[in-house]
Amino acid sequence: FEFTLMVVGESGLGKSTLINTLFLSDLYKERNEASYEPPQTAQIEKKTLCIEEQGVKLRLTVVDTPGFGSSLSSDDCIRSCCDYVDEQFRAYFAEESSIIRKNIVDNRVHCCLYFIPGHCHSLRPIDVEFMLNIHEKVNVIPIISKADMLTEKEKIQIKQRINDSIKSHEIKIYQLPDCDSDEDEDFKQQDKELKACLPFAVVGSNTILEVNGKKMRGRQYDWGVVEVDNPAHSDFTKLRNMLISTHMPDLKEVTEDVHYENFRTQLISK
Amino acid sequence: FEFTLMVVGESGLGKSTLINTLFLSDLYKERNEASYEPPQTAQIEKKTLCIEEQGVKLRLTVVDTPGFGSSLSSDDCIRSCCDYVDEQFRAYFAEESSIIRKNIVDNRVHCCLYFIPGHCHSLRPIDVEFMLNIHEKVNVIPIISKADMLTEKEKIQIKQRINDSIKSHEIKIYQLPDCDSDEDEDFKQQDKELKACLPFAVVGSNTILEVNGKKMRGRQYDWGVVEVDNPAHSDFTKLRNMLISTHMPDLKEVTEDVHYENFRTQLISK
Ligand SMILES: Nc1nc2c(ncn2[C@@H]2O[C@H](COP(=O)(O)OP(=O)(O)O)[C@@H](O)[C@H]2O)c(=O)[nH]1
Ligand SMILES: Nc1nc2c(ncn2[C@@H]2O[C@H](COP(=O)(O)OP(=O)(O)O)[C@@H](O)[C@H]2O)c(=O)[nH]1
Repeated sequence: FEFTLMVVGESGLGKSTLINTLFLSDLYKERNEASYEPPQTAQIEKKTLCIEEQGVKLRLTVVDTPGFGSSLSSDDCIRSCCDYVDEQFRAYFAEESSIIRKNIVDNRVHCCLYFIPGHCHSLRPIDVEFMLNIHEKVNVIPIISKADMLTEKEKIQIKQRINDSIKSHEIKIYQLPDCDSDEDEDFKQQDKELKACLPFAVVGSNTILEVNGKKMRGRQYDWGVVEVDNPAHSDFTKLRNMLISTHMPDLKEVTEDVHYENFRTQLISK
Repeated sequence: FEFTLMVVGESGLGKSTLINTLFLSDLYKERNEASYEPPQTAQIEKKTLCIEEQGVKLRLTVVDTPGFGSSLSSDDCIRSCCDYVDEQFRAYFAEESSIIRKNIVDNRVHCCLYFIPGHCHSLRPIDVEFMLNIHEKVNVIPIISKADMLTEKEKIQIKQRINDSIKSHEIKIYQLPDCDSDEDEDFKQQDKELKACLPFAVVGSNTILEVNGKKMRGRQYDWGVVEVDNPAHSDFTKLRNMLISTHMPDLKEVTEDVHYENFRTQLISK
């Protein structure tokens, strides 16, 4: 089972921490060097990880754009991400159309987690620009990063503004599919609550802390502990369940039936 | 007594909240409208406030650059700030050189608070670019904003990296003057601690909360309360004391003797 996840956002938004937290890995080593200088190029970086989730072996590829938003002009980074997605489509198309029928390796990008800084009032021009350029090539899931800087009231407000902005700019983010009408009420209620929570406001951490004798992942502040797995503190668990437990097959399906189809249609019509 | 303070940084970094908190004013109305769209132009905005501090009447002008960092290219915003500072120098020079001796209004910018997002690993290209363009025109004080997203360890790390970056790029930020050698030990120790704290990592808030029966300004989270005036939580008090109680005369003096002198020298040599 292969899955490719692209993570995009400025340096320092906690992307590597979140990836490590999501997949309980140390795919990204802790950046503790005193002189860490984030890269400033539009270069794409790839990391592969084999994990086992609910008995299923998963070969996960994480595509990172470390230089995003760091240069004084953001066009290069946006183009670099879009080109990468297109290249995977081209490679897949070439394999699919080849005379020799062999096992095709699916390196297409199935999902793009787009990190928005928690401090923003709403979507910034760079956020709109990026998503409009890539929303017809890949499933985009916007993430509000470092949500522990937001009070409950601010979280609701920023989610509202981002959703309004997504609507007014006609950005097509990944839509959670509708429930089958024959699902039970509990399931429908849960699905409704999940959708009401978008975009997810996430806190990530790999630090294990002991609170009241219980071990948990979180961030230790002078004034309290933020718990990654506490739904009141972070939408992390919702994101993890959606991405890994429930919606991974749908993300792959939409990539095949919608985004790849868009690509093929454009290619053939040229 | 006149003082002009310029605040620069991206929208959403808590600049207006901090100004209101510093001067116990509501110079900036709370932006609670559901559809707040931050401005995206390089326009400069000015607000004036008369406050009384320790018996001294102060006419404070706050110069804000609301569109900073929002456009896809940051050069316009940087130039807009530099032009503003130069315009005030030109106006002052014109008044100073006029035949008619009248009371000159000093609108020169005495201090620029530059807000760095707390989520950055270290100075970004836009931060370096801005400070290098303006450090010989105005006293620059970099501020790490929304410091409540940083743990104690992260705060120390980011201050270290910013200071290293300031040194390696040869950015001339405002230097707190040395203590007179005849000051008492207590004073020298306090001065030493203040300098070790730079750049200040600040949390601002105008919300009054009641904690253990005591009223204080802070931010209420599910996991605890961040107190603006608590030195363990925020360098706010240090910044306020330096800016308003102790170093305002020096900031004006350095503007007159160094920055304005630079300007006059360049003007005369042309
Ligand atoms: N406040 C806060 N800080 C976080 C969070 N996640 C990670 N960090 C911290 O942010 C810094 C940068 O994280 P990193 O994962 O390296 O960011 P990246 O550059 O986007 O990959 C580190 O000091 C992390 O400990 C979070 O959810 N909230
Ligand atoms: N976490 C955190 N949030 C803050 C802080 N100061 C202000 N805010 C919040 O950040 C948001 C934007 O603040 P604002 O002052 O309007 O930012 P400005 O656009 O830079 O003027 C508001 O929701 C504030 O309540 C702070 O120190 N820490």
